[in-house]
Amino acid sequence: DRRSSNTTESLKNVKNIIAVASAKGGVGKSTVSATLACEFAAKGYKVGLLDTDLFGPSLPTLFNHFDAKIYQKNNMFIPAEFNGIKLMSFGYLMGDSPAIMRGPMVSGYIQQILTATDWGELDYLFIDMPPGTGDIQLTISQTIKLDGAVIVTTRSSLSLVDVVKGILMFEKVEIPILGVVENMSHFICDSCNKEHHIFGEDRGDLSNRFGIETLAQIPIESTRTKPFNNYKSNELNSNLGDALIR
Amino acid sequence: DRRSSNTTESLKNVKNIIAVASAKGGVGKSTVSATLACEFAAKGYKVGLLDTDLFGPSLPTLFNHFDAKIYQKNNMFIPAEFNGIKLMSFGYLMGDSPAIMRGPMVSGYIQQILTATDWGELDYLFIDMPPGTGDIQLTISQTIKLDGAVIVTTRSSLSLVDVVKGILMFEKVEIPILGVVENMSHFICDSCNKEHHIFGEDRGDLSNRFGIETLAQIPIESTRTKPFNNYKSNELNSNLGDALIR
Ligand SMILES: Nc1ncnc2c1ncn2[C@@H]1O[C@H](COP(=O)(O)OP(=O)(O)O)[C@@H](O)[C@H]1O
Ligand SMILES: Nc1ncnc2c1ncn2[C@@H]1O[C@H](COP(=O)(O)OP(=O)(O)O)[C@@H](O)[C@H]1O
Ligand SMILES: [Zn+2]
Repeated sequence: DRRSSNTTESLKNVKNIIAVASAKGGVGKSTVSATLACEFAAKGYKVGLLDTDLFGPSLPTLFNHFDAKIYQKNNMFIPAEFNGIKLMSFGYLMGDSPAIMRGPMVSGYIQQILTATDWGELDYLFIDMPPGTGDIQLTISQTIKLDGAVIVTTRSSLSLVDVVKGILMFEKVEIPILGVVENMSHFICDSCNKEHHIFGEDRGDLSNRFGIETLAQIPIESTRTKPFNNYKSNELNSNLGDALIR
Repeated sequence: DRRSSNTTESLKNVKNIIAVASAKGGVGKSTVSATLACEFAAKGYKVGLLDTDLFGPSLPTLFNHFDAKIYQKNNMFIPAEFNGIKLMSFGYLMGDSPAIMRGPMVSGYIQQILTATDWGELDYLFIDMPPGTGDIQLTISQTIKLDGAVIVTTRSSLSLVDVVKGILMFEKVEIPILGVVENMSHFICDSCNKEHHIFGEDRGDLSNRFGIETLAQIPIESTRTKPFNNYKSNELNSNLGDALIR
């Protein structure tokens, strides 16, 4: 059981840790992470969501929840709670100011948020990872044991060429890939119902090359750009959640 | 004249160096960089394009030009040439393999590509920067003198909150902001002409807060996802180019 290897105070009572990752920026990692967290909470699970993007935290914006106070008890951060989901982000610790810093300091901050956040009892902890294959990704995979990673991509060749690099990294650090979410896969005009494939056609690149299952194809919908503080489940999200229940 | 301060062999004959930047990933930095390079070349300028995204190089995919051979002469890289534009990217040096590495090594590679690429005589060098405010951005701004930065964003609040951090970083390292390109600003259905605002309405956030001029509002168009090896100019791109001629 993976849990026995995460003996740090922060994670010892967390049953499953799932990363939501993509080496490509702007494909929807944060949006999909928030969707999964809300969906699992709607299904009755105890859920946490950790935003590890030190350079561009999204969590406060995603939940329209900017004034969260993060308290410390026995040197541990107590995550914010919102609609029954525990939330932690550098956005709560740094506000508006940019993180203008180099690798060693970055790794120190990541290690701290991973080992000094007291999540208590959780069924699922989702970790929203930033793009790239550098300090943050390496520190996460070397500090804690992940159960697996959900890969997010669009159909665009500019996305796929980066996403492949992220998959190769996970293979190297031996983190299992649980599946891929194809986000912004198409757009349906609500006035004439035409289906537009802005980022390209479905090419099955990742399943052909790596044998990775496509867990969901999420269309471009302006409802998915709205904050998650008033989350409403739907069939697509519920099925995506069901595909990841362990 | 900035040029006198870039005395390194690689940049001493480059008249203008313009970064295309955004702290948010996936907003169109690489697409806008390639658009600017092609547009300036179409106007008869000598142009170079440098892709500094070590973790996710886009240049080979953007130009559909994967097998470029990079030669060295006197320990200097000779950029690839394509349709009269000089191109340099880690994608040409590393192929498909991911850059799984930490800050100090990252900075070393960036410094090398900046100081050991022999651009020869150029009127404009565009530098496509990766997202974030970390090692790569700091090394670029500390190694060479940039004339200015073009900021790319979408209208989404998730983008704007990161882009603000990038602008604050440029202010701190004293690099002038030349303007902002609002990319994927709207989508017009080609079947019924309805205008969709997927990422939000125009809110003028950046000009209100920082007094930065909007240089262009580029719609979501599938033609803009096609490779640049058959570039065709258009009025919008030409006007954007004209706004940046120095
Ligand atoms: N399915 C979707 N439909 C419409 N917009 C989306 C969708 N998924 C994400 N977005 C928008 O795309 C942008 C990038 O998403 P984000 O979650 O920030 O990606 P990442 O975390 O990979 O950088 C945001 O503006 C977000 O609101
Ligand atoms: N105006 C546009 N219309 C349609 N797609 C676009 C547009 N600009 C960029 N894209 C697509 O959006 C994605 C992100 O663009 P990219 O240039 O890779 O952004 P970045 O360099 O900021 O990561 C790519 O799939 C690209 O093809
Ligand atoms: Zn329509």
